[in-house]
Amino acid sequence: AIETHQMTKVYGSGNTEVIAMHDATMNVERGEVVALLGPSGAGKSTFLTAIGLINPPTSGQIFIGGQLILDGPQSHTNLRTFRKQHIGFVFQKANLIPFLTAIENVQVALEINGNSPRAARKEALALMDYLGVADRANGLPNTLSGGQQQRVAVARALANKPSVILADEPTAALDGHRGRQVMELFAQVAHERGAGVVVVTHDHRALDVFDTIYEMEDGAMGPKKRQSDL
Amino acid sequence: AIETHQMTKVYGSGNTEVIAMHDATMNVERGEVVALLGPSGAGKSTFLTAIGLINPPTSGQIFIGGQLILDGPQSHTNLRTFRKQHIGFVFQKANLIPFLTAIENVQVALEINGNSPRAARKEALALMDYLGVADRANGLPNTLSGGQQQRVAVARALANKPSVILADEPTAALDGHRGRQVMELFAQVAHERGAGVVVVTHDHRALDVFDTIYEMEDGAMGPKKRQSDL
Ligand SMILES: Nc1ncnc2c1ncn2[C@@H]1O[C@H](COP(=O)(O)OP(=O)(O)OP(=O)(O)O)[C@@H](O)[C@H]1O
Ligand SMILES: Nc1ncnc2c1ncn2[C@@H]1O[C@H](COP(=O)(O)OP(=O)(O)OP(=O)(O)O)[C@@H](O)[C@H]1O
Ligand SMILES: [Mg+2]
Ligand SMILES: [Mg+2]
Repeated sequence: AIETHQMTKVYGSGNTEVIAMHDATMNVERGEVVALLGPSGAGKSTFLTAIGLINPPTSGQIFIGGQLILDGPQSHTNLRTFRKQHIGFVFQKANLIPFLTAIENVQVALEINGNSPRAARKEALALMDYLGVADRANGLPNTLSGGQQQRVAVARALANKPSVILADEPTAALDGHRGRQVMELFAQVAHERGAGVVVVTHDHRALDVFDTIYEMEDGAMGPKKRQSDL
Repeated sequence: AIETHQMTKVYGSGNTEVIAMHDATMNVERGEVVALLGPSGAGKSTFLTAIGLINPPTSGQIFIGGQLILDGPQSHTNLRTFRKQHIGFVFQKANLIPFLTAIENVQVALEINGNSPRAARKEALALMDYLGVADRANGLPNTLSGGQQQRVAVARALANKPSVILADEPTAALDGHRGRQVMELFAQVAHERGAGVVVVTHDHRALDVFDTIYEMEDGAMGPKKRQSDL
């Protein structure tokens, strides 16, 4: 589903140069749920936003669904359209639209992809109910707890049933029980719908849910480790 | 150091009423480091922002240093001045000033309390070095990773050596190693300087560092549990 080849990202230049990631290579099959671990500052968000087509690499290739999408900063398709149709992204900060209610935040993601308001609301409510945030549906984001906002962001990312799901520390603000529920949902979506899923996490407790684990350190991507080998 | 008595917080009214916490009572001694746990939405941030004097309760009393500070929404001192002098707060979202560099964010907290720019910069750098973020000192917050921003927020909260330290999930964006280092730093500040420290956390791994554990659920505060009894 997702393939990267020798991705490098350099910020700044000269004195302020930061090599956030170098030569990062990863292969995610359809139906595979991958955990990406590593210390703070290792380059995980940089990697994820690159394959999410939000933050193109300085060099290296990104293939999605077998199609070359980015070659360094050079795009081979309309990135905005491609993201809208194929990628669901959970940001490290929930990033909800502050002037829309929780349910509207999920609903608009569905409407943007052609669903009627009625169908969109029904689907949004079902997802939020599963994640335990339906009772805060009509609240503005700044009246929701940190973990409630995070769960609404998860609902929004999953709403359009995208074939690629990328989540940046989606359970950081959640307790153990809710956190595991979210990780299991990602695994279920991968295994039942064939989505390719990459989850950045610091949480070692729910790792048994993943098919594959990669670790980054100082911008370098380690080798693929299969759950079956651990 | 901190004493609360039957604190209640109600948001909204009628259909939109949310009882975020009710009758919450907690007693934190000088030199005591307390962990506050509980599921997402339990009322932890509501409790912490209340005793941080940022979000006064609907009813109930808050005593700091033996002095009555808030009785429901009624303040008995200038809250802004009191906070500046006595309380260090790490927010659930780092909340750094976006147009100041990382080190400036810590430095201004010191300067506001009367330190010279030179002394402030020296102290800021020492704290950031300890937390492993000195190499990003001159970066604007949006160029720092999630965990780097969080560590800068911790440095800012500790910079003035306050007698009350309140931290809302300060290690959520940190890996195990860095997270433990931050928790140990809070315990050290409590035990060596006599600060009263309350840390909201979902991270069960570093709990051995705390003297006392409280748990909230659905707005209710559970009983005090001493580490020695666990
Ligand atoms: N301004 C507000 N208006 C209405 N409801 C609110 C407001 N702020 C918080 N709440 C609600 O109060 C409850 C407690 O929120 P709080 O932020 O204290 O939870 P929390 O324990 O910190 O959760 P988390 O672990 O997810 O951060 C939640 O149901 C939340 O939606
Ligand atoms: N826009 C930017 N300009 C300069 N440096 C940057 C920028 N964005 C990120 N960095 C740096 O690149 C490195 C990797 O950042 P990244 O956000 O990918 O780390 P991370 O692994 O996600 O960390 P965390 O676990 O703390 O979220 C960090 O040292 C960070 O300071
Ligand atoms: Mg990150
Ligand atoms: Mg909270």
